[in-house]
Amino acid sequence: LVRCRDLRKIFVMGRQRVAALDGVNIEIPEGSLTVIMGPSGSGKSTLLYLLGGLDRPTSGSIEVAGEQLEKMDENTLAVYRRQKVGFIFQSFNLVASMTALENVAFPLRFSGIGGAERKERSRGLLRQVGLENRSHHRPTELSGGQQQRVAVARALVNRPAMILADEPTGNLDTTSGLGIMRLLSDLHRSGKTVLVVTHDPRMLHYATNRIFLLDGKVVTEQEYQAA
Amino acid sequence: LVRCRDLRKIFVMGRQRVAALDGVNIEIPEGSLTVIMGPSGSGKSTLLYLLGGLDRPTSGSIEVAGEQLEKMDENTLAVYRRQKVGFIFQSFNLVASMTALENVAFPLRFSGIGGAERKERSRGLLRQVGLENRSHHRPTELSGGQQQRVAVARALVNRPAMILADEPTGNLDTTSGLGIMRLLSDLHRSGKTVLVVTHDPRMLHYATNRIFLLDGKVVTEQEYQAA
Ligand SMILES: Nc1ncnc2c1ncn2[C@@H]1O[C@H](COP(=O)(O)OP(=O)(O)OP(=O)(O)O)[C@@H](O)[C@H]1O
Ligand SMILES: Nc1ncnc2c1ncn2[C@@H]1O[C@H](COP(=O)(O)OP(=O)(O)OP(=O)(O)O)[C@@H](O)[C@H]1O
Ligand SMILES: [Mg+2]
Ligand SMILES: [Mg+2]
Repeated sequence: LVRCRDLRKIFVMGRQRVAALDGVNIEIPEGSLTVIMGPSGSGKSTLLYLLGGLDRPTSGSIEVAGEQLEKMDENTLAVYRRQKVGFIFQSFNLVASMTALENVAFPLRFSGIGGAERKERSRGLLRQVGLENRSHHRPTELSGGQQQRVAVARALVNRPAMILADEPTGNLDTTSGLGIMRLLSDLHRSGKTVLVVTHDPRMLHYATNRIFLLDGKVVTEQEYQAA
Repeated sequence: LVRCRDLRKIFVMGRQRVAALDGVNIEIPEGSLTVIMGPSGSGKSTLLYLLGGLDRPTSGSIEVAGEQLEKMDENTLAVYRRQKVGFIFQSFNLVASMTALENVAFPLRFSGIGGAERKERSRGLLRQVGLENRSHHRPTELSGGQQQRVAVARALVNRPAMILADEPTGNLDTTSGLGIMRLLSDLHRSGKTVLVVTHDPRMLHYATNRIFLLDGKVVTEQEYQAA
């Protein structure tokens, strides 16, 4: 279960304050597939960063599976990020000096899993996203959509209980995008909690829950459609 | 007029050869709005890079407004890029140390246009993409879709005759994305030649020409739909 209470993230720039999240109250059931939608700049990535322990709230609380994230110190957050969450970044964040295979295997480095099995598991995920013949390409030797798919594979290699996906199909054609949506849906049906930020309405078909954001606040679907 | 004859781009990696473009023949009429579609990895960005003078073909010819790009030396290509083309990158390529306003104004640095007018023109474009109140944010202080819109504004500030847009709405919600499509269509109707790589079928509504790519080759719409 994920529960956010009066969650705020305020960015201060000189004398200007940007309320990226402006008092958000959310409950996400365990094992749900939740789609998060909203206009550009409405706070979706900020919300995902806070849920993934990649940033700290300005105020408010975040409970994930009984743990309070806002109370964790940096080391505890690092363990949480590594063990509990698989994060697919909107801008991929691949390591430029590593190949696709090395990028996918990277989260396993502290897992205690041996080299052969790390390689096997990483290869399997690259195959699942259609990139088995791009394993030895570095990010600059991959198309935009191929980089996005490597980012998807990397987020899954640790078999995390919760997957946070930020626009995972933004750079993909209809067919490749559908493949990724189905992959996320399969993971959901295998028991994982999946949160997907997307502007692709096809993802709603797979959703058990929906959240709509407008200017850093949660709104109803009606308010969102009316905007 | 843009004319490609038997255009090839082969990447060599050790003993492996990747034919990103595999003998492409294209004619793009001046003043057209051409949509380029194809699966992830089919060669769309590679084609745009060659047309924009950002990379060189392995073989074949590229004629743009009577000039042969494959015959240009590096300095001539640099002038071509700066004066004839506005390029919107799939991964934005913004300068991290500059604000949104500075990023948009950057292509004007050799234009001979005075500081006040550079600022005025850049502000106007940021307003057109809905970002006038984000002028002083740096890329890391912008959402993904906001960064994409800064990249769009920057490509237009030099008032180039040809605009090459690589997935310009991939990170935008329905409404913001429609705004960018209309902006590109307006530029087209004002006389510019516009090429848009996209997987958003809404763009076809504004297109005067269509190109479909599959595995580095041009195919018919039928072959593309059947794939
Ligand atoms: N520097 C490189 N070295 C080796 N292969 C490359 C290189 N750059 C691109 N490729 C390969 O060339 C093919 C075409 O790449 P390109 O970026 O043009 O695809 P695309 O159609 O733009 O895809 P997407 O829709 O995913 O952005 C891809 O299969 C990619 O892996
Ligand atoms: N470091 C920062 N400093 C100042 N403002 C910021 C910072 N990071 C984000 N913002 C602002 O916070 C708001 C929310 O950003 P966020 O990235 O969460 O939006 P988003 O919903 O993911 O948008 P998109 O759909 O375009 O990716 C935006 O208006 C953005 O300009
Ligand atoms: Mg975002
Ligand atoms: Mg591309």
